[in-house]
Amino acid sequence: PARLIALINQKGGVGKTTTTVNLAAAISREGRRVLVIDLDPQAHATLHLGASGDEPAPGAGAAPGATVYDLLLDPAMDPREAVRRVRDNLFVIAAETDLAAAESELVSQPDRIGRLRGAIAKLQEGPEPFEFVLIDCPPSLGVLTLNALAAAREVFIPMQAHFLALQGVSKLLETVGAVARSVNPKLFVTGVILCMHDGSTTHSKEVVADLDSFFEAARRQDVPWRAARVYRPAIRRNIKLAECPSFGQTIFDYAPTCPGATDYAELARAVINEWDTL
Amino acid sequence: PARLIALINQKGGVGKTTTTVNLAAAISREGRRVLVIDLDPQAHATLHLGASGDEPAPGAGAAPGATVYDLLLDPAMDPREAVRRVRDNLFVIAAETDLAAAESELVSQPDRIGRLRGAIAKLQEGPEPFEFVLIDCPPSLGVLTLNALAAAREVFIPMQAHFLALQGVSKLLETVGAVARSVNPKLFVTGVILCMHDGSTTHSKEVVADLDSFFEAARRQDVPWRAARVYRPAIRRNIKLAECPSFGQTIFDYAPTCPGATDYAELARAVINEWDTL
Ligand SMILES: Nc1ncnc2c1ncn2[C@@H]1O[C@H](COP(=O)(O)OP(=O)(O)OP(=O)(O)O)[C@@H](O)[C@H]1O
Ligand SMILES: Nc1ncnc2c1ncn2[C@@H]1O[C@H](COP(=O)(O)OP(=O)(O)OP(=O)(O)O)[C@@H](O)[C@H]1O
Ligand SMILES: [Mg+2]
Ligand SMILES: [Mg+2]
Repeated sequence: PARLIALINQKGGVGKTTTTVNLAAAISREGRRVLVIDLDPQAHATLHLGASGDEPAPGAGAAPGATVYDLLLDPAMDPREAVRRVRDNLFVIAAETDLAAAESELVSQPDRIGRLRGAIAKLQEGPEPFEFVLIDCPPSLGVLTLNALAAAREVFIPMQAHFLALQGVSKLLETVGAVARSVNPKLFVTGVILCMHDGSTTHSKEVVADLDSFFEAARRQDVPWRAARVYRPAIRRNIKLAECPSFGQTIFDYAPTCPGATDYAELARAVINEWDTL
Repeated sequence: PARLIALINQKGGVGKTTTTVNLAAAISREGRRVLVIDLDPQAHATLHLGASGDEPAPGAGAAPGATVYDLLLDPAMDPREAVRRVRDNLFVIAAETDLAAAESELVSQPDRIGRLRGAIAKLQEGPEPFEFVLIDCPPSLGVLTLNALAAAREVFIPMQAHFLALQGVSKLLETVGAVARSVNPKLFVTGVILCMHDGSTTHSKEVVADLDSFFEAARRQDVPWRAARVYRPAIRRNIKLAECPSFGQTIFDYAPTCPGATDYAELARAVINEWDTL
């Protein structure tokens, strides 16, 4: 089986893409086969991985220019045509800015939130299934994010330990709960990933304590986040993480020994161990 | 006349709310009459100013619980009923999370993007018009933001000096251009406000240089951003700015001598001077 993870937060600019890309890269560097699915019309994960443009990476087997857009609108398509190899063990299904149009088209199609699930299932039935699938979502709870929630088994919530960031979490959990009840009973929230973290401030300590006790209280409830927690380590703020996307590089290409790289590498090991020991 | 400013960026978490609230507060502390309009269903500006809840501040003249939602859906309403006094010289038209429903309702109404403009016009015809109106927008280019673009005369773009942040600017300018051509020929982009700025990194210097030369090149074009520039000072990253919303306080209530306060105070003086010398 594979670990199928959607990285979700309707709040913008909280670190979804930075986390999807660098966590996926770190996991792939541990020798695991990882697929990133870019589900965001901004196509930042695609850009970050240097996977933009029509030519698929050599040996990818991908049809030129095939993106997640095509996959969502054509259930008959072979999803492997959209898979591009970007590094050893690291693959991506690219997005492009036309995906915004796909969002409005999708809304009126049958099975509009099940499209991604169907595509992933087909992919995993093929030879060489992926061991980890990470889905980068847009900052919204619309049809694209709902596709991710219907397809994934787990939700990671990247966020900043700030007061205003807490405000959106309950709405997000409500949406997860609604999708879990209606179409995806196996869906659960595994944890929060703290991004751009400055652990030295009282404020962030208080917000983290808030989150810890919120999840603690959920242990006894029948909710999809009853086993959720705040992941450690937090990912510290590090300018290198903001620089490398401009070169189409992950932090491991760009600055493999900087704090941003060590934090994501440590997080990846935690994510892999968790999975292996299940 | 009044300076009518929409703070816009479809990218989330870039500092729109923090800037709307603290810039407005700083301008009000210089003795100018300022109105904040919270146009975001997240209602963060409302929260930040301590203006949530149904009881209007004393002497506000506002009807209990009247929000920007009511204003947008009922053109016959007296907009003064939605104005709440929050500090000396500082007023707010509050949002609430139901505003998300208003967004879908609005989409099917006549004159759906002109509603806010009509309300502001009525307000300014009354006694005691405001001298500065700052509109906090959601992270999207939907009907709420379009209302702001149709109503405002100027656009400020809060953003972070990061590569991924640059990606969204051209789309934003495209939208401003479209609204300017169709319904609001006086609309222009005045400038970019750099938020959460770390001026010591090469990366941010490069992004700022990119922005400066982009606007320089626009000087000779017939576009609504031909007179735009990057505002100085940039607003430095300062944890106090993330803390004070949790107390319903502006930075001037919370920590009036910290760098966050001095930066917004300095920016406010620049914004006021610019206006006075016009
Ligand atoms: N740990 C970090 N240190 C420094 N900068 C960071 C860090 N994490 C993310 N950033 C920067 O912060 C900005 C927002 O991050 P990112 O794009 O990953 O967020 P997002 O949640 O995917 O945004 P969106 O909602 O627009 O998809 C980017 O400019 C990114 O480079
Ligand atoms: N200069 C700063 N220093 C430190 N933290 C800041 C600064 N400016 C904003 N923040 C924090 O960053 C986060 C995002 O800021 P803010 O909410 O103002 O952005 P926004 O663009 O309004 O977001 P949204 O798109 O969700 O409306 C908040 O937690 C805020 O407290
Ligand atoms: Mg993203
Ligand atoms: Mg905001």
